Amino acid sequence: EQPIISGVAHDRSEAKITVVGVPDKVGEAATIFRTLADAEINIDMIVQNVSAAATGRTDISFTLPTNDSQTALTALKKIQSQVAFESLLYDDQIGKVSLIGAGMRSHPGVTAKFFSALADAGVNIEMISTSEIRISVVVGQNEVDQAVTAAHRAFDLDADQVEAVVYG
Amino acid sequence: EQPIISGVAHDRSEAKITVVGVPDKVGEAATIFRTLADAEINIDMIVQNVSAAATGRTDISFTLPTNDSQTALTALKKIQSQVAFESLLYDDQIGKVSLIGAGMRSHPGVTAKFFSALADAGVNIEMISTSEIRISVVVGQNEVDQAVTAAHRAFDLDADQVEAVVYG
Ligand SMILES: C[C@@H](O)[C@H](N)C(=O)O
Ligand SMILES: C[C@@H](O)[C@H](N)C(=O)O
Repeated sequence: EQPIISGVAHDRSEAKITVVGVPDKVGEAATIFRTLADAEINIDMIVQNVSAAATGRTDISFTLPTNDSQTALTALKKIQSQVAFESLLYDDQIGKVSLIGAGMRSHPGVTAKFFSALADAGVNIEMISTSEIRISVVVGQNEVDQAVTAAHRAFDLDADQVEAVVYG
Repeated sequence: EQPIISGVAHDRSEAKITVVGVPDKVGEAATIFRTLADAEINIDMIVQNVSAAATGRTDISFTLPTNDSQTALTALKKIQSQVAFESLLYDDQIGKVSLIGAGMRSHPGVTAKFFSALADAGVNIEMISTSEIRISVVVGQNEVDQAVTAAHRAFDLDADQVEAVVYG
């Protein structure tokens, strides 16, 4: 059956924080996100990849409203010794671009086409997080327009399908 | 408004592949996923975190049906020099556990509660990928039951809400 591509969403209102070098031990992510919840930070995308065998550490990145960044960073610094992470990275020059659809797991060509469209437009992919209905990438904020246009064209989407899901 | 937690899904049928040390340059992810699509590999969760400033490299992990693993690994080895990644990691002892709901972005306490429940059950979180409607973690395959039970209890879900979305 055909995958359904319903639109492209983009968001320039977010920043990204990376907690670098988190020991890969039970309870570390819980401490980080309890701290952020207590500070009432709205978290959007969370990405954590596997830890490096050599170091036993991994990074945990998340996006959040740019306006909440200082509060989040302050809260995280307070738990630096408890969690024993190495450092915090902050980047408010990001944009999030998402391809929205259904049935994408059984259509790997959709992911390939989206990433190829971005590459052909010269857009570098900084982070990737996917589900069966949404492929989200973080790119440079000044590359959002090229990314959205490229995805729009690759999947023959009308402008209103792009606009309508701008905060989807 | 209250977040809606509709259920917990789990999946033991997948394996995870990590493409380690991918140069953070335009087009690398496209090459990897075009190769996998050409090999007809169904890809589920893709996770890529930010590259390390020191190395200019990052890792790209994805989950796939365990049965497709050899085909995927063979296809990726063929593009190792083209992509210039460092190595491939393979792990077929994983399970995916997902908390499914709505409105989770504006309720950071939900994420904190899920991760705390896993931690209290002694479950280590190997990978994280989220959207507004789903928080997915990869854990050890032999920890799936503890993880599902812990989430079930933390959110007062009935057994049928857990079972009903087992492949969600
Ligand atoms: C790194 C972090 O996710 C850790 N593995 C934990 O379970 O909390
Ligand atoms: C690492 C990989 O995602 C690369 N940044 C790309 O755009 O393809």
